Amino acid sequence: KPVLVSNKERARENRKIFDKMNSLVINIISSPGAGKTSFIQKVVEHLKEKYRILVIEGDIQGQIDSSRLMKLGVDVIQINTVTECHLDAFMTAQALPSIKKNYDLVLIENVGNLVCPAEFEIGEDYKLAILSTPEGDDKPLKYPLLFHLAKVVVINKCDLLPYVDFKLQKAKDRIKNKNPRAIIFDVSAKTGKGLVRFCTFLEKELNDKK
Amino acid sequence: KPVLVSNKERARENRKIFDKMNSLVINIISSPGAGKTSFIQKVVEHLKEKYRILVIEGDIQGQIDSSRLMKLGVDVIQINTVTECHLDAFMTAQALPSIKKNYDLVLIENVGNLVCPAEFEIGEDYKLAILSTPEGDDKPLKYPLLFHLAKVVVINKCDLLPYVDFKLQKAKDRIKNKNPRAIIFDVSAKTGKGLVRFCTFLEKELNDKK
Ligand SMILES: Nc1nc2c(ncn2[C@@H]2O[C@H](COP(=O)(O)OP(=O)(O)OP(=O)(O)O)[C@@H](O)[C@H]2O)c(=O)[nH]1
Ligand SMILES: Nc1nc2c(ncn2[C@@H]2O[C@H](COP(=O)(O)OP(=O)(O)OP(=O)(O)O)[C@@H](O)[C@H]2O)c(=O)[nH]1
Ligand SMILES: [Mg+2]
Ligand SMILES: [Mg+2]
Ligand SMILES: [Zn+2]
Ligand SMILES: [Zn+2]
Repeated sequence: KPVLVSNKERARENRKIFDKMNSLVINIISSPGAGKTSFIQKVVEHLKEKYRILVIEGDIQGQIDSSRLMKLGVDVIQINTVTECHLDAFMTAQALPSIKKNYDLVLIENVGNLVCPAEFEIGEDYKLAILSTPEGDDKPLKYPLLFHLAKVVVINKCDLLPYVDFKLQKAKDRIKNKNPRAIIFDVSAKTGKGLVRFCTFLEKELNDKK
Repeated sequence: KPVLVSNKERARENRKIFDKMNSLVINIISSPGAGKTSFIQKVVEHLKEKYRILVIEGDIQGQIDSSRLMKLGVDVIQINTVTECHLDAFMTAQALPSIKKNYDLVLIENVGNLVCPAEFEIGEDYKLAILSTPEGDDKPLKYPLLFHLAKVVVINKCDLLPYVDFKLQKAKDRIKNKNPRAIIFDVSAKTGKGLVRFCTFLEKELNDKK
């Protein structure tokens, strides 16, 4: 029976499949080039010995990001969205049949875009936004929906703070203004700064989930 | 008679209005924070004495960018897209009734997004893409449509090259591979480097248009 299912209903179906695996699923969203893949690389390096991790890669075309991650020995599934500027629940569902084992952690890298990916549930536990310092500290004001919905906001490329106009405290205040409960981490995916603190937080979440 | 007009048809209507003014109209597209407003500020500073310039600002909400530009004394019209991640021809048409004089140059700053804005004609002469060095030199491969369609590609934030992984020649080769006729400028909207060369190119275009 060809029933037209809404994105929300499809996301609930995805959620049920992830719940059977008892996985923590995080939807990672940022502008193009803010450092989603670099951040995931660092998190995987920290946690792959202790946890079973799957990365689902959403990109317009190609396998550039998934081949970077495969080099780390982590399981990766690539989804090409072709024309869509975001992953939705139906596209994400395409990855599910190829999941052959139970994962503790599923990291979903969305298409680089600060607008539309925030509007589509895909079955995640929560959204993690990445804001990079070169973009400017006004992004929470100019692209509000993502910062309003994200449970976690990672401020990346903090190694570039001496060279850019980004005011860290101002950015944090603006994020908190949009979303008082947001948990904010400042990191550098290049130098590794801040990754231990983030991974400690993530481990606690993984253990709570069990 | 409420005729359903396609975006292309609406863009053609916009084009006719701009042609009556004999204006050069440029649609400026980039990721969030790549430097569209900063670049426009620099171009306006260079050319506002000699040419009549209008800036049309497309943003999800607010007037942050238009108030930066109004400080330069240039005419600005703000369009808020609310939920849309791009300007289309209908939204752009909303700005037209408030155009009270003939402009030589109309700069349209689109919503920060490397995907959807490239798909919508809005009545422009051409698209100008801005790629900033912190985003990485792989963007022409990962977000190909814009680089394929843009007549001009500006590589911005070249002052940050010593601190980021961006390979300038590699990026240029990738852009040329997607679009052999693309005209590429490397600039820094912060230091002003490369702006004289770009403005000389733009003046020639303005004079050819006359
Ligand atoms: N200086 C600095 N550069 C970084 C950092 N994190 C990532 N980069 C660089 O930023 C560029 C983009 O990084 P990616 O990890 O590919 O970003 P992304 O968000 O995955 O990009 P897309 O998937 O294409 O949207 C690359 O040149 C990285 O080397 C950081 O913390 N500091
Ligand atoms: N280092 C450096 N920073 C720059 C340069 N151009 C712009 N910036 C900074 O980059 C950030 C974003 O610049 P904007 O001009 O607001 O970028 P935008 O593309 O208009 O951003 P949105 O309209 O919000 O998408 C700000 O902090 C600027 O100061 C540059 O050439 N070099
Ligand atoms: Mg990536
Ligand atoms: Mg701007
Ligand atoms: Zn889109
Ligand atoms: Zn969109």
